[in-house]
Amino acid sequence: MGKVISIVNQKGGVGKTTTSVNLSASLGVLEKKILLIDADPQANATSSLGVNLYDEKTTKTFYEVLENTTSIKDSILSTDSPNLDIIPSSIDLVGAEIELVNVNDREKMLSNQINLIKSDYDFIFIDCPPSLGLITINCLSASDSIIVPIQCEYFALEGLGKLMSTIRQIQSHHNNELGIEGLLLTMYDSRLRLSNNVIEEVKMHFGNIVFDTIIQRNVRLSEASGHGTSIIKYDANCRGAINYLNLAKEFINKNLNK
Amino acid sequence: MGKVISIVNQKGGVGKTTTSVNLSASLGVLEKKILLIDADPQANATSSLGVNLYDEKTTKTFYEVLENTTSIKDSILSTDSPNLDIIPSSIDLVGAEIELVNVNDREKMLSNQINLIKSDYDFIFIDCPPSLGLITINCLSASDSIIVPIQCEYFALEGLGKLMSTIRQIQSHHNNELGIEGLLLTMYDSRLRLSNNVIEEVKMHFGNIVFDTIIQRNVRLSEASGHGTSIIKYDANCRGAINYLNLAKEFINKNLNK
Ligand SMILES: Nc1ncnc2c1ncn2[C@@H]1O[C@H](COP(=O)(O)OP(=O)(O)OP(=O)(O)O)[C@@H](O)[C@H]1O
Ligand SMILES: Nc1ncnc2c1ncn2[C@@H]1O[C@H](COP(=O)(O)OP(=O)(O)OP(=O)(O)O)[C@@H](O)[C@H]1O
Ligand SMILES: [Mg+2]
Ligand SMILES: [Mg+2]
Repeated sequence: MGKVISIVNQKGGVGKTTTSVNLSASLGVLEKKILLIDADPQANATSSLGVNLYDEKTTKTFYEVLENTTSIKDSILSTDSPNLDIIPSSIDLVGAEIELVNVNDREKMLSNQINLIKSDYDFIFIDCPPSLGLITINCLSASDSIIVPIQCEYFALEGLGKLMSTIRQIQSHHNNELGIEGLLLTMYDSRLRLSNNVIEEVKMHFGNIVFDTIIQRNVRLSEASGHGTSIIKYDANCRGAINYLNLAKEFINKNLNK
Repeated sequence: MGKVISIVNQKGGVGKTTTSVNLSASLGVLEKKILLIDADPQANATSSLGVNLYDEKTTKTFYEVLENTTSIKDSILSTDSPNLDIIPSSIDLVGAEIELVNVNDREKMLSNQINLIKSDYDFIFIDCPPSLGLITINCLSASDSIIVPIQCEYFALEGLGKLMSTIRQIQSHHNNELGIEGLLLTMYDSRLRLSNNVIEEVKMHFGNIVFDTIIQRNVRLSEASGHGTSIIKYDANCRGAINYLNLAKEFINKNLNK
């Protein structure tokens, strides 16, 4: 039965989209059936997987799913990455935050739809936008757990308190099943003293919910997303690809016993 | 008469806060009187200038200004950086997007308040959150122009179309004075072919509205914000400080003839 996992952190540019795309693609290569939902109006995950938004095929996006004007099955597209489907996003989503405010059950729009397709996949990942507004609340209400990317820079821990209190609010009002899959350290640069300090601090505060796998800074990851393909297809031997394949294996082991 | 400039880009992690803090501080060192407004619930600009949010002094923040429960003058704090004041942000701001929706004139809350203090400063900068929701709309409605930081990475140009169409909407509905101060290329790494491609592409698309000054990738900028101080006070001789001082001089020259 498909487990739903949101990739979330309201801090911008920490590696949410890079992790959503490359963890999904790595799990697909390891024979898991994966759906990636792009819930960010910037639609970076959509273009990172080479989906052309201006193509007439992509008329149904996450925006129509949230507004309930399409069945979720009609919005699913296949990608050139094995075992990986995507629900694309679109810039129309920017309006959803304001449009949804006066709708009944506005926090549950997504969970009602996701239940229709959960059993078709092993895992469903949601790439969240850099905010804690209604779109993100909808994603968290529909999720079984979260992965929080944390950049190895100053401020890495700054917004985490607010994120954790939002999680507690979701657990008590909308979704008491929501757990934490793990915190993921990203953009690690071993030459910088700063990166090593952040790792120590995060492990001290959060202990065993931090993934052992650390994603290193590697420009090939940016290049791959620019070419509209996952790191596995772009350059399977680079540091970025090895990091994300190791993360996928660690993720599978964590979920074996469940 | 104080000119109001929003630092805006809905893409996360592109250097909005780093630019807001260090351009403001550099202009302060060049004897301009500056106010920085932190309009992001993450409150990174507030902590980058060493303001302690848990101190009883900082009870009035941008949240209270937007909700009209304090006079804007009462929310202004001085910083340890010469000629630079700040209006701090707080995490309560996350609720403002939803709270403001049903208020009359919801897009103009900030411009009504800013007019009371405009003449006390040469320039007022606003550090915007990574989204195009009601908070950002309020900031743009209250601004004379915008600076758009663009990271020298793939996708740098992706969201710009949507940002420009939002600007046009603001110009026709709320603020026909809104102009573009410039596009600023950030996190440039001369060793990467990718960075050079992005610069060529941006200059080709946008020509002379791109600042000549380019901000290079320099870890001292992260370290400075982690220590709660501007790059000028932290390490005035490093690349990051020289880049932002040059930007400040270029900015002053652009505004001399106005
Ligand atoms: N490990 C890495 N090494 C080098 N560059 C990286 C790495 N991870 C991400 N990047 C680059 O950093 C930038 C930000 O990453 P990404 O877009 O994944 O973050 P995000 O959290 O999804 O951002 P947003 O908050 O805008 O949604 C992108 O240009 C991406 O290519
Ligand atoms: N020129 C630079 N060189 C190196 N690191 C930088 C540079 N500019 C910014 N950074 C670092 O990159 C990260 C993102 O920068 P910053 O927080 O200024 O972006 P932002 O656009 O304000 O992000 P958000 O979308 O979350 O508001 C921070 O950790 C910052 O210290
Ligand atoms: Mg993203
Ligand atoms: Mg910022």
